[in-house]
Amino acid sequence: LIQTSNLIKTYKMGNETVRALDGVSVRIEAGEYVAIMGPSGSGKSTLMNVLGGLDRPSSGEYLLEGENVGGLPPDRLAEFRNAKIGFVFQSFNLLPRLNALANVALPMTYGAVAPDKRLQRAKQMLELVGLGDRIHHRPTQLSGGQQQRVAIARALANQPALLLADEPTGALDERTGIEVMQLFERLNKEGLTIVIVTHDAEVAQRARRVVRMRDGHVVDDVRNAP
Amino acid sequence: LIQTSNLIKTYKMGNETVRALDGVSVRIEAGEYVAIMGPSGSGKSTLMNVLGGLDRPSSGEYLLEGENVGGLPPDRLAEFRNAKIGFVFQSFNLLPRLNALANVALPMTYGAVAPDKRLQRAKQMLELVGLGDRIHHRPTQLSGGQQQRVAIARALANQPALLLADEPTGALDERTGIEVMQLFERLNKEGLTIVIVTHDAEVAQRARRVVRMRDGHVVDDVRNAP
Ligand SMILES: Nc1ncnc2c1ncn2[C@@H]1O[C@H](COP(=O)(O)OP(=O)(O)OP(=O)(O)O)[C@@H](O)[C@H]1O
Ligand SMILES: Nc1ncnc2c1ncn2[C@@H]1O[C@H](COP(=O)(O)OP(=O)(O)OP(=O)(O)O)[C@@H](O)[C@H]1O
Ligand SMILES: [Mg+2]
Ligand SMILES: [Mg+2]
Repeated sequence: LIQTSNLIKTYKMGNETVRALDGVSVRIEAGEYVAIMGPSGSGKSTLMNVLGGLDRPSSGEYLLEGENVGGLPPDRLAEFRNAKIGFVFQSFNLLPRLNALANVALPMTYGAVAPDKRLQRAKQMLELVGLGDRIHHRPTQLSGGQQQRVAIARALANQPALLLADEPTGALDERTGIEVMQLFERLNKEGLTIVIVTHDAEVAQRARRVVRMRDGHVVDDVRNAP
Repeated sequence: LIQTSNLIKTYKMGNETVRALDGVSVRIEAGEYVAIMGPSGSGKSTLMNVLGGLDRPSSGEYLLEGENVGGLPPDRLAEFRNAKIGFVFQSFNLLPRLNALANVALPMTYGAVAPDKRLQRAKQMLELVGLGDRIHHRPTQLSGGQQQRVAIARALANQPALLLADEPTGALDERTGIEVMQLFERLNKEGLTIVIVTHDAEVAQRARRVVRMRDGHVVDDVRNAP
């Protein structure tokens, strides 16, 4: 499903160059469940943004379902992303003027779900993450962990083929985090490919493979014991 | 240092009333190190916002150093807060147009640190949290964990008497999280009172007392074994 080859992402800051990605080549098959770990600043979110088609590498290639993502024109890319990919951002990126229901329904505008069914599906997704009684709350009327769960519901609303989740349990207490992990496992069994960045070793254990990054490259890539 | 009595915070949402705080009475002595835990949505951030003078309760009283915080006029409150309290927000709240150095220096404008010494102190604080090589980066040029550490440096810059930290290690990998905890322990030994909201049981273990919340009230309050 995913094949990257020697991804490099650099930023120029005055005289210095920050190498956020320094040659990342990974291959992820359809249906896999991969955790990405590594120190703060090691390039995990940068890699996720490239995989999500939200950012272009400075050099290197990214193939998604054999399609060269960097080569797609902007509208084809937006369409492709919306249909195939669900993204949970590290800082949620909810729209502040829309309530939870509208935030979750938004990605369905171009997708697989018929118009009359969208709000119904959005409500279901919110119930799945325990927010059935918060659907009319706007982001500022929600706790940190509730906002995170709205972001998760939104990523799953359009029935994506690939879920990219950047620290999706970071703001959740242990029990709510476990409920989200169980949801992910169920969806993975049903065929969803999952790539999850996490700092939590217990979350990483539930994935089937752990990729470790440091200073912009992959330093380890191991199967979890089943 | 801190005494709250029957704090209540409600929000009206259409016909419903959300009871974010439902009668919270806590007492925290100067020099204590208290962790607050509880499920997502249980009222932890709401309590922290009241303790930080950022939000008024719907009813109930909050005394800080014997001063009734709810009774202070706005400019006295701002002054009091700036001098006494360092706040690490759950979502960081950095100013996007200022770089890390300027973000950390900002609270010192009215404080204990002389003008020529402020940028120097800001740089020191950033070095203390491992960001010496990121001081000119703006928030969007920083990783999630780097932004969190800027927020921590900013909270400590003005040498507060009370540190209120809302999930200060949520975006940090294990090792960086430990470094922050060691910094907090050192400052606590030097007299800083610390109240930290956390979902991480290991972080809570390093505090000397753990207060648990559920549905807007305190359900447990125990000393940690030393
Ligand atoms: N726009 C930018 N300009 C300059 N440097 C940047 C920019 N964006 C990111 N960086 C740097 O690139 C590095 C990698 O950032 P990234 O967000 O991928 O880290 P991360 O592994 O997700 O970290 P965390 O665990 O803290 O979220 C960081 O050191 C960061 O300072
Ligand atoms: N402005 C608001 N209007 C309505 N409800 C609100 C508002 N702000 C917070 N709430 C509700 O109050 C409750 C407590 O929120 P709070 O942010 O204190 O939770 P928390 O314990 O910090 O949770 P988390 O661990 O997820 O950060 C939540 O259920 C939330 O939905
Ligand atoms: Mg990140
Ligand atoms: Mg909170």
